[in-house]
Amino acid sequence: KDVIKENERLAMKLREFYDSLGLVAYEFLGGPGSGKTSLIEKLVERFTSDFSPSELLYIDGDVATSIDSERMSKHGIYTVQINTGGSCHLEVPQVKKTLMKLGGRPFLEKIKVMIIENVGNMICPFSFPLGAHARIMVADVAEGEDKFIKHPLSTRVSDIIVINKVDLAEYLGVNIDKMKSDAYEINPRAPVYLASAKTGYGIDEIYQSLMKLAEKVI
Amino acid sequence: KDVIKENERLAMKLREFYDSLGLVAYEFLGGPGSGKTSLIEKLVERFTSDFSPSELLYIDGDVATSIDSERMSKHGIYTVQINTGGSCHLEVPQVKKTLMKLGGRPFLEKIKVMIIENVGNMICPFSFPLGAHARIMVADVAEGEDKFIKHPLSTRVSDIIVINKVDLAEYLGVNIDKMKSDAYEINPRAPVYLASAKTGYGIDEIYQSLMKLAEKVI
Ligand SMILES: Nc1nc2c(ncn2[C@@H]2O[C@H](COP(=O)(O)OP(=O)(O)OP(=O)(O)O)[C@@H](O)[C@H]2O)c(=O)[nH]1
Ligand SMILES: Nc1nc2c(ncn2[C@@H]2O[C@H](COP(=O)(O)OP(=O)(O)OP(=O)(O)O)[C@@H](O)[C@H]2O)c(=O)[nH]1
Ligand SMILES: [Mg+2]
Ligand SMILES: [Mg+2]
Repeated sequence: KDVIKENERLAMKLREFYDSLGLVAYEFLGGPGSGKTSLIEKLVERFTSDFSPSELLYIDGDVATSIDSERMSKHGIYTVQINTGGSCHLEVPQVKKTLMKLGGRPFLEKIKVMIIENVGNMICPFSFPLGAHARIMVADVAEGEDKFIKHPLSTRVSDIIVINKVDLAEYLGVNIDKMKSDAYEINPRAPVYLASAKTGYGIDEIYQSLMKLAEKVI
Repeated sequence: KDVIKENERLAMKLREFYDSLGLVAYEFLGGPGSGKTSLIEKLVERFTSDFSPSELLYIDGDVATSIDSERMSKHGIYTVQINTGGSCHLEVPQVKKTLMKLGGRPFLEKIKVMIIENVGNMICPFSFPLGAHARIMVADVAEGEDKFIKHPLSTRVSDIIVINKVDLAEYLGVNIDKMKSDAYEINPRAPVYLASAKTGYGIDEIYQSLMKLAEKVI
């Protein structure tokens, strides 16, 4: 629809803005409680060994509360909370406004890595890109094996796919190989990573994948 | 917004239609994989001991696939699948059209209990009622403790709240009492049930609550 087309156009302009600043932007998407924040916390621990905390910015979108940005602030990086009040996804104007409130260009010139966590939702956010260099979809084994085939569009627009909470797979009797092959069949170009934000499993591989992209962009 | 107001108006007309037919309608809502279908399967087993399977109708809304209606069809009741193609919630016109395709009034006169499972989403469906006599929100412990406070509107418009997958609570270190009190604080009028669709825990209490409502309506 026109709203989606317009947001895509604005997302491309926001991406040009990031590129002009030499910062890399990652967007994390996925259902409520799939482990986005937990995963980002683990990745931020890695990022702070390669970057200064003041070079890292985390923006969280949630309908309500500052729970996620407060969790992330403990890692010493810049954190900002956007509350949508009811909307099921972030949109470019909200992110743009937030970046301007932070200080715009003079502030952002010091940022090397920006991580946006979108609203916990397996549908809406995937139709509204935010100009990120990579969109990381976080699904988890507790949601059930069928979530990729139930959400083909979401799976298809993602650049990287993470199957989180694999520490629970055996206990829950979930077939991870089936999940992996479902994801690959729907989106052959997106690498699929198994992870556990709880145990740290798979975090290094994901981090290296994000760093490879960062080196091209920053 | 106007779209929401209009859907509320249409939902009230649909409710009058259900009442004129003497059928009770329950709507299940909740995030992807919170256990809606699994819970409904357990409840349908109870319903088929008090009703004939041909008096029960299940309608599932999903972006894609017939997975849920196919699961439910094994229980011998009437099942219908609605695919939204991309929309994050069902709307009254879709349900109305589906009921007409099933045969409209002549078919529905034989139905006593209608169960609608909405699209797996913690946000959108809660703003678009479908005329049900009770809206049952299904959250689960694997999603994390903070989902009620993160979604106050969704929690507030629900008539019954189910905290599912309690069999995992100890393993995951989730504080169920905190979840229960969060839900109560946001919505004091909605009974909160702990359940495990896996072990059957809590199913009887939920069933009795639904039957109490059915006896008033049917
Ligand atoms: N067992 C296990 N639990 C996890 C893992 N990752 C996250 N969790 C738990 O899952 C719940 C949700 O984690 P979050 O990181 O808040 O998930 P989220 O996707 O950020 O949630 P929203 O932002 O609210 O959509 C919490 O109770 C976490 O402790 C994991 O790898 N394994
Ligand atoms: N451990 C445990 N797992 C459960 C429970 N209920 C459901 N599950 C599992 O959770 C996953 C999702 O269950 P579903 O019933 O498909 O969830 P849903 O809410 O209908 O999912 P969508 O319709 O796709 O949004 C499946 O793997 C189920 O086996 C429960 O009480 N305990
Ligand atoms: Mg989060
Ligand atoms: Mg389901």
